[in-house]
Amino acid sequence: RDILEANDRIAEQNREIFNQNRVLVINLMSSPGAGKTTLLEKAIDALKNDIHIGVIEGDIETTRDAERIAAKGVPAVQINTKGACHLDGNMIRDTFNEFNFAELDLLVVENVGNLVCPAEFKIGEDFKVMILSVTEGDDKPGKYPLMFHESKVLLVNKIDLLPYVDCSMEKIREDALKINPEIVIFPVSCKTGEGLDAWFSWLKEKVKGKK
Amino acid sequence: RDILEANDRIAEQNREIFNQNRVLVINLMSSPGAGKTTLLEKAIDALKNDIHIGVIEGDIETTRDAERIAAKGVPAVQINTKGACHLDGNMIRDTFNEFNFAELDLLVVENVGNLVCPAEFKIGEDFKVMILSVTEGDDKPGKYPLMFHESKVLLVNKIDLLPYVDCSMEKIREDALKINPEIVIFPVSCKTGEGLDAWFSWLKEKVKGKK
Ligand SMILES: Nc1nc2c(ncn2[C@@H]2O[C@H](COP(=O)(O)OP(=O)(O)OP(=O)(O)O)[C@@H](O)[C@H]2O)c(=O)[nH]1
Ligand SMILES: Nc1nc2c(ncn2[C@@H]2O[C@H](COP(=O)(O)OP(=O)(O)OP(=O)(O)O)[C@@H](O)[C@H]2O)c(=O)[nH]1
Ligand SMILES: [Mg+2]
Ligand SMILES: [Mg+2]
Repeated sequence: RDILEANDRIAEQNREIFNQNRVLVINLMSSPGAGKTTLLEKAIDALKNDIHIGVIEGDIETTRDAERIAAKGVPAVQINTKGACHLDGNMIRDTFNEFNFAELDLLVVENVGNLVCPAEFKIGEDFKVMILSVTEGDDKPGKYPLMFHESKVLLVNKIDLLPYVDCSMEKIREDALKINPEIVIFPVSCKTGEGLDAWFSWLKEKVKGKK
Repeated sequence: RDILEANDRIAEQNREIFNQNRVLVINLMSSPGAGKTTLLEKAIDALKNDIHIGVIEGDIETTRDAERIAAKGVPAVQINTKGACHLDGNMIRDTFNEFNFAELDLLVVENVGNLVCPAEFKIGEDFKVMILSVTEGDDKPGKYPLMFHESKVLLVNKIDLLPYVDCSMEKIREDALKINPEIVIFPVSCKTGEGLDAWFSWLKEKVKGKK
């Protein structure tokens, strides 16, 4: 469709600017409430002395998420889509005057909570990272395949709740790898901290690789 | 926009057919994995001796949800949207030859898991029912307002998990009522059964009212 082609061109222009400044950009996606902002809070705590992080927050309404991130002492910009269910290249470009990309190592774009549409729109990212909460059930890869297909990384979050839900980690892993054999899977809990170190080291490697 | 207007006309035609057959139709929506299908399984167990129930399942891919419902012995039709993030009036009309509406009292349409787009498209329903899982957090009414505004009923599900998550039922209630003062709220657990009777009685009343 024309909309996606036009968006691809803008995303490509965004990417050129990110590459000139050697900023690694990730597009963070999930269902509503899977833990995107909580993961970012934990990542900033763990990494802010090593790398310079900036965050673009995407939500339909409110500035709560950007406030949570700004409270961690890193630059955060809130986009309110006023109804659109995903971020696109234009919305991201409109925030560029609020950042000094020459000073950033990592820019994380937290997309609108939606397991469908965000996976279709590039924003200029190096790669997509998705989160699945174990509380959503283990049938999500088969039922919402595009997001799993497009993501480079799958964080399976809230594993502290596994004793209380019907969810098989094995089935998630099997079904996700069927859809995307290259996807890298990190089981984590943003509440207890379990599994986060492996993800942070992986991310730090990628950031250094772009420098 | 033209798409929504065209859809409204088809939804209106659907509604006339439902009304001629005195079938109560609800449009059931939530984020992915909030518990729509599990709630339906419990509702069928509780109500199938009193009322005749039919189900239309909407998913991007797979027939899992319709299989779960058919296993309960009620007619279930699966729609695969192949990418579309919501159901619309046309998709619902295309299933009409699979049902005998004269025999049905209640038709539940389980929409695609998405807290945004489904709220914009009428399908011919009498009203919308939404589910919010406590695991998604208590900031969702403010962040995803349209769904709360459009729904007649809000089921707050998975309350068995409240001891393990940071979620205030009070804040959900307060914020939802700010957005939609008429919304009827039922705290429930599809796992333990807590709170379900009140919702089933309320629903039975509405079904009888349409006869
Ligand atoms: N038990 C548990 N709760 C978690 C974990 N991670 C996040 N949460 C909770 O999940 C809820 C939602 O977390 P958020 O980080 O706001 O989720 P989000 O994906 O950013 O939500 P949106 O931006 O609204 O789509 C909050 O109540 C968090 O405290 C976890 O690992 N375990
Ligand atoms: N602990 C707990 N788990 C629940 C409850 N209700 C549903 N679940 C679990 O939540 C997961 C998802 O439930 P589903 O009913 O498949 O959710 P859904 O909304 O139909 O999901 P989609 O159709 O994929 O959007 C499953 O693992 C269920 O067992 C509940 O009240 N408490
Ligand atoms: Mg968030
Ligand atoms: Mg379902």
